[in-house]
Amino acid sequence: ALEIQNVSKTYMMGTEAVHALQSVSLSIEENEYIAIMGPSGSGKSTMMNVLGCLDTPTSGEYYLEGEDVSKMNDDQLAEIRNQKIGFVFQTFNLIPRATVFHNVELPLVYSGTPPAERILMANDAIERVGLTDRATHKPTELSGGQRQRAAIARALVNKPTIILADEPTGNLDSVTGREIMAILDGLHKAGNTIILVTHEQEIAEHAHRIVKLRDGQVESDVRPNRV
Amino acid sequence: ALEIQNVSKTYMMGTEAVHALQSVSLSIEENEYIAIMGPSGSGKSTMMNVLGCLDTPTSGEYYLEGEDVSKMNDDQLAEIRNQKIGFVFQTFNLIPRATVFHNVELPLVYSGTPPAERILMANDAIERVGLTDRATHKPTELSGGQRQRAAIARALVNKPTIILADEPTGNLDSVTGREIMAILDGLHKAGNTIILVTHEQEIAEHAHRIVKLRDGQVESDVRPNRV
Ligand SMILES: Nc1ncnc2c1ncn2[C@@H]1O[C@H](COP(=O)(O)OP(=O)(O)OP(=O)(O)O)[C@@H](O)[C@H]1O
Ligand SMILES: Nc1ncnc2c1ncn2[C@@H]1O[C@H](COP(=O)(O)OP(=O)(O)OP(=O)(O)O)[C@@H](O)[C@H]1O
Ligand SMILES: [Mg+2]
Ligand SMILES: [Mg+2]
Repeated sequence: ALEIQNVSKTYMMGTEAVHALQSVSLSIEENEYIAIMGPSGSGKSTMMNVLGCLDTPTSGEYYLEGEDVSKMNDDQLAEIRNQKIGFVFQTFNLIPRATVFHNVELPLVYSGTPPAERILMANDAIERVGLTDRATHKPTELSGGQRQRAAIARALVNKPTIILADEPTGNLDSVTGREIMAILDGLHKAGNTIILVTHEQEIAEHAHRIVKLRDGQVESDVRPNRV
Repeated sequence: ALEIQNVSKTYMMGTEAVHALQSVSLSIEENEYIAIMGPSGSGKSTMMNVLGCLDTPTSGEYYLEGEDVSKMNDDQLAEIRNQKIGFVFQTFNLIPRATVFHNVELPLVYSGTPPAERILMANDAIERVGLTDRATHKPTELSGGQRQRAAIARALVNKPTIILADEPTGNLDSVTGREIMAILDGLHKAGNTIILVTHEQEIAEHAHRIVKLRDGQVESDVRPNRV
């Protein structure tokens, strides 16, 4: 479903080149459950941004469900980001002056969902991450973990089939982290594709395949034995 | 050294009151090594903000090295935040348009350190967190873990005796996380006071005392047995 071929991402800093990804290839099928791990700065978020159509490679190809992403127009890309893919950012990226509720309903506004339905779906997503009593707060009036959960609710509200979550439990206590992982596990059982970045081994063990990056390259790609 | 007595912090949201801290008391001596844990939203960052003189309680007292913080003037508070306390924020709070180097040297500018010395001290802090080859990048040109490490370098550059670190390893892979904990352990051995918020048990075990919060109150406060 997601096919990255020889993808490189290079940033030019004056005369210095930063090779965030170096000719990486990765093939992900529908309904896979993948954890991406690796040292700080190894290219995980960069790879997630390419997979999520948020960033274009410097070279190489990315085929999303058989289509070459670099050949898509802006409308196609916007629709993919809005409806097909749910993206949880490492730094949340919530709108600071809007409430949790409005942040979560925004993807539904973009997809043209009527107001009555938006309210139901947004409140459902907010309830699933345990933020019902914070729905009228703005991000600055939330704890770090509450912001993270608002970002998760927003990513799931349009019921995307591909979920990209960059450190979704990094700011959560163990109990809340397990609740979020239960949501992701349930989405996987329901047939969706789950790709998450984590640095915690117990979180990675929810996945069926672990891809490790190092210095912008794939160091290993294994399916651990399941009990 | 740090004495919180019956401190409450209440936010008014229209007619609803959010009790972030509810009459909390905590006594921390010099050279203690404390981990604060607890569920998302339980008041950890709020407590850190009070301890770091970044936020004033709604009621109760805070004595920092014997002095009532509420009676201090702005100059005294600025000096405490700049020189006595090093604060690593849960959301980093770096200046987005400035390089890592400038972000890290800023506390030295405020403390009146001469330029030549600033360069040495800032580069030393940057090297200790492994960011030497990212010193000219801006925060938007860094990975999540690199931003976290820049925030740590900035917190340590003025050599404060009290270090408050809110989830300092939340965005770091295990190896880099251990390097940061080695820095904090070393600072503790050197006589400084270390207070960190974490949701990870292995990180908390570096501390000599674990305080758990729940719903804005202290649920437990223990010194685990040391081997
Ligand atoms: N400015 C604010 N206005 C209203 N409520 C707030 C504000 N800041 C924080 N809160 C609330 O106070 C409570 C405590 O927040 P705090 O940030 O201290 O939690 P925390 O323990 O650090 O959580 P986390 O582990 O998620 O970072 C939360 O329920 C939060 O929603
Ligand atoms: N806009 C940019 N300009 C220059 N370099 C960049 C930019 N964005 C990222 N980088 C560099 O690319 C490399 C990969 O970054 P990336 O964010 O993908 O790492 P990561 O694996 O997600 O790290 P972390 O675990 O710390 O979040 C890093 O070394 C980073 O400094
Ligand atoms: Mg990252
Ligand atoms: Mg917090």
